[in-house]
Amino acid sequence: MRILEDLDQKGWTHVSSQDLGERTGLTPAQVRKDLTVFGEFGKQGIGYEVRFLKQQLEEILRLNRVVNVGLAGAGSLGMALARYNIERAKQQRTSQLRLIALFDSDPHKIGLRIDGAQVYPVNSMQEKITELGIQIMIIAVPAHAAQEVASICVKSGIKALLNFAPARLQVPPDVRLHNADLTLELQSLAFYTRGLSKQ
Amino acid sequence: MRILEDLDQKGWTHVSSQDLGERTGLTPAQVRKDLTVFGEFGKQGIGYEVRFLKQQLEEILRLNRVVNVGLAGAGSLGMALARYNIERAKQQRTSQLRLIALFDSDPHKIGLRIDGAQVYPVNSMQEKITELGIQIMIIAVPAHAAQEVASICVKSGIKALLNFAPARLQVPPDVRLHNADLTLELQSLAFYTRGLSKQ
Ligand SMILES: NC(=O)c1ccc[n+]([C@@H]2O[C@H](COP(=O)([O-])OP(=O)(O)OC[C@H]3O[C@@H](n4cnc5c(N)ncnc54)[C@H](O)[C@@H]3O)[C@@H](O)[C@H]2O)c1
Ligand SMILES: NC(=O)c1ccc[n+]([C@@H]2O[C@H](COP(=O)([O-])OP(=O)(O)OC[C@H]3O[C@@H](n4cnc5c(N)ncnc54)[C@H](O)[C@@H]3O)[C@@H](O)[C@H]2O)c1
Repeated sequence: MRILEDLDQKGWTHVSSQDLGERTGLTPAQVRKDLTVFGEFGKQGIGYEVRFLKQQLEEILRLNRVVNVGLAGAGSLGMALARYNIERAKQQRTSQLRLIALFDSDPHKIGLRIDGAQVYPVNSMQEKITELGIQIMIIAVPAHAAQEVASICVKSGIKALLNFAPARLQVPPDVRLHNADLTLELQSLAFYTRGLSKQ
Repeated sequence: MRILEDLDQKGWTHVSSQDLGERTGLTPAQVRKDLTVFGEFGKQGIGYEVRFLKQQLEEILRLNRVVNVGLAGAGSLGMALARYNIERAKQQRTSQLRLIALFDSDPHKIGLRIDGAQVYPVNSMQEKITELGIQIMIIAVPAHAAQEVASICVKSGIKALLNFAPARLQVPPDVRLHNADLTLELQSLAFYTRGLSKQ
């Protein structure tokens, strides 16, 4: 957003994903990828219209209403994600994502607190989703437990899931499911090392 | 790959990211994103040429030579990534990524083993990179330590880094740096919940 304000003040009318990439430390492909999640803004060849893009992003960000996020699976990945999300939310004033609750099946983990979020028993998840107004659930449980967790979320009205478990989840068409796979990033990096290893 | 073999046998000459999405459980945007890392294969409007795409992916995958991966920071995130990478490599026969070593500054972690990979002291990282032929390093250390780790990697000849620490790393132009940020996925999901919350 800051970058677009600068460009607008400098009188730029269009900016390419290349330009945006240089100013944000992302590759042009990452800029395009990030912007595509919000809709088709750019036109091939002439880039993004600065004023229009700024307006759109403001519109999106202005919805500064807070979105409450839950996290199922307070294990290694879950706790690292929870700590990270909370750190990031503190740094970004306008952060709309608030991690409000974690869920686990291990009795030793129940009651743990990370900043404002607490670990609840997984069998209270349905109730807590409604009580706390959770709209997004991050799934960081083992693969065998992921479908059950997703089904409880769907039943409780959640429409957006971020799944880390290596399991193909079945959800109704109106539920948005993103599967995060950190090995994809690695695979694309492996591609870049291709030319290098003459060993 | 399997999917492209099927389509080729059925006599499909072109396939859209929509079609690929339906067959892989990804969204068309994810298909496009995944394929863009390997280069510009698709043409807007007519999709991907099945035979050409198959050939390209085979070319990429055929380089089945193993790429040795290192991981700096054997903490919550690091250990979750290590376990996951090793799990995935066992499931995918052609996996070219092999996590071979972890590095940490905490003496209690030195010597821990996860499957074939061992945790080494971070001050032996430069030596181990050469000895073990590590080509990619995953950085999962705290933000304050990330630049130092990246600099050691670059000095040791590593050309590809996957960084999780919330720090903007400086690397020479010939080093490929990918910054993974799991909150980006969350932000795009928050966008989808936008229309929903009338609360
Ligand atoms: N997508 C990726 O790139 C990626 C990376 C790392 C890990 N993973 C996956 O993330 C998941 C978590 O990994 P981890 O290393 O943190 O594992 P972990 O074993 O450390 O944590 C799993 C947690 O889930 C809890 N749990 C188990 N069954 C449950 C249930 N039915 N309901 C609620 N909680 C339950 C456990 O008590 C534990 O706390 C695994 O599925 C792993 O494969 C994915
Ligand atoms: N990008 C994302 O979406 C995302 C998600 C979760 C965590 N993170 C980041 O990943 C990093 C790790 O998170 P975590 O929860 O696993 O933290 P952690 O504290 O559990 O693990 C950090 C590990 O790094 C080790 N370490 C510290 N200094 C080191 C050095 N100089 N050299 C080698 N090892 C060193 C520590 O001993 C520890 O084992 C943090 O920077 C965190 O912000 C990013």
